Amino acid sequence: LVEAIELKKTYMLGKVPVEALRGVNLKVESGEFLAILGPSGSGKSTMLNMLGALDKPTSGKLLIDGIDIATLNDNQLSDLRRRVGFVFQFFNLIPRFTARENVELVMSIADVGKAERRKRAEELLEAVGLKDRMNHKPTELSGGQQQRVAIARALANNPKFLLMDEPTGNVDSKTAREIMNLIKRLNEERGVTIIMVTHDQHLAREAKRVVQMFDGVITSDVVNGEP
Amino acid sequence: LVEAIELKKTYMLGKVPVEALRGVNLKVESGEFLAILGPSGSGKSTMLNMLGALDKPTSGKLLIDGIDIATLNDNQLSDLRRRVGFVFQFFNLIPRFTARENVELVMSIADVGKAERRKRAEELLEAVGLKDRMNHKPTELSGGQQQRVAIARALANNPKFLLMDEPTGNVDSKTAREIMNLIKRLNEERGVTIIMVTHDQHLAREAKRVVQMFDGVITSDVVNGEP
Ligand SMILES: Nc1ncnc2c1ncn2[C@@H]1O[C@H](COP(=O)(O)OP(=O)(O)OP(=O)(O)O)[C@@H](O)[C@H]1O
Ligand SMILES: Nc1ncnc2c1ncn2[C@@H]1O[C@H](COP(=O)(O)OP(=O)(O)OP(=O)(O)O)[C@@H](O)[C@H]1O
Ligand SMILES: [Mg+2]
Ligand SMILES: [Mg+2]
Repeated sequence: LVEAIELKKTYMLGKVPVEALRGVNLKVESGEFLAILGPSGSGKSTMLNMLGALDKPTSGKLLIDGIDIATLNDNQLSDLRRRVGFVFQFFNLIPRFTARENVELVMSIADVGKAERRKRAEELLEAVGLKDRMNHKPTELSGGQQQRVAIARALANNPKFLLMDEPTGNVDSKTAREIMNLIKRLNEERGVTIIMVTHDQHLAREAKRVVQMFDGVITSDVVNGEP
Repeated sequence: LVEAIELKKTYMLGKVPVEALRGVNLKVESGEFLAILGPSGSGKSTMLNMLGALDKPTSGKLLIDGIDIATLNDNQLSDLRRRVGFVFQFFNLIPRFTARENVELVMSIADVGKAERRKRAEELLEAVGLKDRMNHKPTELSGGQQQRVAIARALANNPKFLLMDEPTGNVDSKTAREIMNLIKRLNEERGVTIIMVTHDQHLAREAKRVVQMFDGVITSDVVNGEP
């Protein structure tokens, strides 16, 4: 599915280079469930942006299903991105649209009829516990509720590959439990490949594989259950 | 210091009322350290906005140092708000300013000289571990780094009263530990009154008192260490 080879990402801050990724190698097969742990500023979100082809690396290669994404044109890249579900660390919901519209919006690009869009959006919002908040706009929702709209939106196009940046960051332990159960069901019943960045060591243990990052490199990569 | 009497807050969503607070009574003495726990959507952030006089309740009273804030004019209200440090759940940093400028900005209203502002902003950012990221803008910082800028900014005017909405929500366990140690030091050494909303049950136990909320009301309020 996805292979990162010597990925580097350097941001230029004026004249000062900031090395967010300093040579990352990672191979993720279809159907895996991976957690990425690491201190604040270690490069986790940057890594996720690379794996989802949302941003270009400074050097190194990213292969998705064997194709080097550097060889794709813009149309091919946006086709690829549509197949990936992405939950950003700070949601990026569109403030003037309601929860239901934020979820429907993503579907409209994938040629789904209006009635079908609405029905699917309502099913997804119900699955994340927001049945009675569908007509609220992001500013009319609590932090945890916004987070759950972002998760429903990421599932809108039935992605086979899901990248989630702190999906339980702003929710209480009960809601976090529900979100984890949803994620595990998607992985085990539908074979969705999931990469989840988290700060929660307990939740990371529920993934099948745990990758640790530190200062822009991967420092460990173990299959869960093994010592 | 602060007393909430039968506080209610109802948002109108079109014609549909949403009762975020349904009658809350809370008394917080100077120097206390209080944690507020509760499920997503239970009214924690709304409660914090009321206590910091950032938003008006639908009914009920809020007394700060014995004064009913409904009797204050706009100038007196903004004077009051300056004495309160506020860490929002989603930071609200100003994107076009650097970390240092975001901290300095708050000080400029409180008549502090330019050189003094810069020095204080740098000290605060160093205290939260961001010595080498001062010239980054929010979009050039990781999630956890942005959270720490928001904490430094809340401390800029040396507040005696600090309201923090999930101060460790987006950070790793080591950074969360450092933030908690900073909060406890402010409370124990400087006598700062702190109200912290959190989803983390372990961190809540470190406060001196734990208030539980559910569906817009306070369901329990115990002093820590007692059963
Ligand atoms: N502007 C608004 N308009 C309508 N409803 C709102 C508005 N703001 C909040 N709400 C509703 O009020 C309730 C309380 O929201 P609040 O943000 O206080 O919850 P919270 O306890 O902080 O939750 P979380 O843990 O998810 O941050 C929620 O159910 C939310 O949907
Ligand atoms: N646009 C940018 N310009 C400059 N530096 C950046 C930019 N974006 C990120 N950085 C830096 O790159 C490093 C990695 O950031 P990243 O967001 O990947 O961290 P993270 O592991 O997700 O952290 P957190 O747990 O706090 O979310 C950080 O030190 C950050 O300051
Ligand atoms: Mg991040
Ligand atoms: Mg909240």
